[in-house]
Amino acid sequence: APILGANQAKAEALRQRFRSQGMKSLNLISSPGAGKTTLLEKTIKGLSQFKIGVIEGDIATARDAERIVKAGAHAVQINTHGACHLDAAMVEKALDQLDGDYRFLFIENVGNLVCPAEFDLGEEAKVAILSVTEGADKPAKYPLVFLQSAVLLISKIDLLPYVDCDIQAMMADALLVNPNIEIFPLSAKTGEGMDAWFDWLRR
Amino acid sequence: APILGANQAKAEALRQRFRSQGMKSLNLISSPGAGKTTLLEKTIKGLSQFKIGVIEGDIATARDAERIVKAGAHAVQINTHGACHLDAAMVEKALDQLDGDYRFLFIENVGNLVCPAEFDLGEEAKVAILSVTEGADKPAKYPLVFLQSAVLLISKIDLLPYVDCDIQAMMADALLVNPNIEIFPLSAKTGEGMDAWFDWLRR
Ligand SMILES: Nc1nc2c(ncn2[C@@H]2O[C@H](COP(=O)(O)OP(=O)(O)OP(=O)(O)O)[C@@H](O)[C@H]2O)c(=O)[nH]1
Ligand SMILES: Nc1nc2c(ncn2[C@@H]2O[C@H](COP(=O)(O)OP(=O)(O)OP(=O)(O)O)[C@@H](O)[C@H]2O)c(=O)[nH]1
Ligand SMILES: [Mg+2]
Ligand SMILES: [Mg+2]
Repeated sequence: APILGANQAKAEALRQRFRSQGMKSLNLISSPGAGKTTLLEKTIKGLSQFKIGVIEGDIATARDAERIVKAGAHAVQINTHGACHLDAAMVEKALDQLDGDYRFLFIENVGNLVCPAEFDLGEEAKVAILSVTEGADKPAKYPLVFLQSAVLLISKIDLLPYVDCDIQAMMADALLVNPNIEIFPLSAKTGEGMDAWFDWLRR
Repeated sequence: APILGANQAKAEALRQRFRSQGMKSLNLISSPGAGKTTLLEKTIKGLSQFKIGVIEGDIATARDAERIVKAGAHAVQINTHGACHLDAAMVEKALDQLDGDYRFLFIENVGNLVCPAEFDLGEEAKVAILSVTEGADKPAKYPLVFLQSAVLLISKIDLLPYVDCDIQAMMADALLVNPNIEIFPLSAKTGEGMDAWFDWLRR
């Protein structure tokens, strides 16, 4: 499709730009409410020695960017006004409002487990986030994002005692789809598992 | 866009067909894992005196249709192989595998809070499902599906004690987007609130 071709060219250019500036750029993808912004709030606090920029993608409102700024990082909010995913052109435009010398540039995509997996934003890696409250069957039912991601964060593990989620089955299904995916169960609320995620970021 | 025009024509034909057969057709839309299939399992059991058909839409697997058949209703599974929403042509094709004389025809859309809201499937009404675990900000952040839906089911209310979800704010935001939406908080797990949903269905 011509759309993906034009996007791909822009994404390659962005990737070169991020690399030349020494920024580790990550594209965070999940269902709505899986915990992307909460994870970023805690990551900003946990890696406070680094300069962090965040590009927030949402259909509407600036609520997420406001939360990020309050947590202590730079943020720019993209409103897609209906589009179900971010694309490289939107990210390129958003960069005009940010500094360039971040150690980490997080791109929080629009909450959607399907469409964002098809659009390269120039990121070094995609990070899929799947909450235990969504059920263990998501890696099998929505395979593309798990296939495309280097990392799977299983979020909200503090809720495991209250939901019927077979986390072993979730992990097994994710590895069936992508044998190379690195999986980190964590809770941004209690802090459990966050250190392993921070270690992966600092690698 | 020409795509929506062709879809709309098919949807109108489907709506006539459903009405002529006395079927109440509903299009269930939510994020992945908000609880659509669990709700249908309990609805089938709660309305066991009625003949119920279900069209299941997923990117991959037949897991949801298998759950529905086990719960006691007729089901057909559509696999979209990547498409992020159902459309009227897919529903029309699926009907070939179902009887015609259902009291209720539920269409469980692909888990996605964005794209499915734009495609009419010939349903009598859209039903949005939003779980308390996703956060109270979704009606403001993903407005179209709430604007388009006649009903909002707030699911998994048994988890309220364990999550930071301001359900009053969630409801207020939904009513801001759509003052006519009817809101039913419920738990398919404990049964709380299900009777009001059954009453709405039988109206
Ligand atoms: N119990 C628990 N709740 C969490 C955790 N992380 C996030 N939440 C809750 O999950 C809900 C959604 O969190 P967000 O961080 O806004 O989710 P998001 O993925 O950024 O949502 P969108 O940007 O709208 O797609 C909120 O009510 C959070 O309080 C966690 O580790 N444990
Ligand atoms: N605590 C609690 N968990 C629920 C409730 N309803 C569903 N769940 C859980 O939520 C997870 C997802 O439920 P499903 O019914 O499969 O969700 P779905 O919306 O059909 O998911 P997709 O079809 O993949 O989009 C499962 O682990 C269910 O057990 C509820 O009322 N309370
Ligand atoms: Mg967010
Ligand atoms: Mg389902």
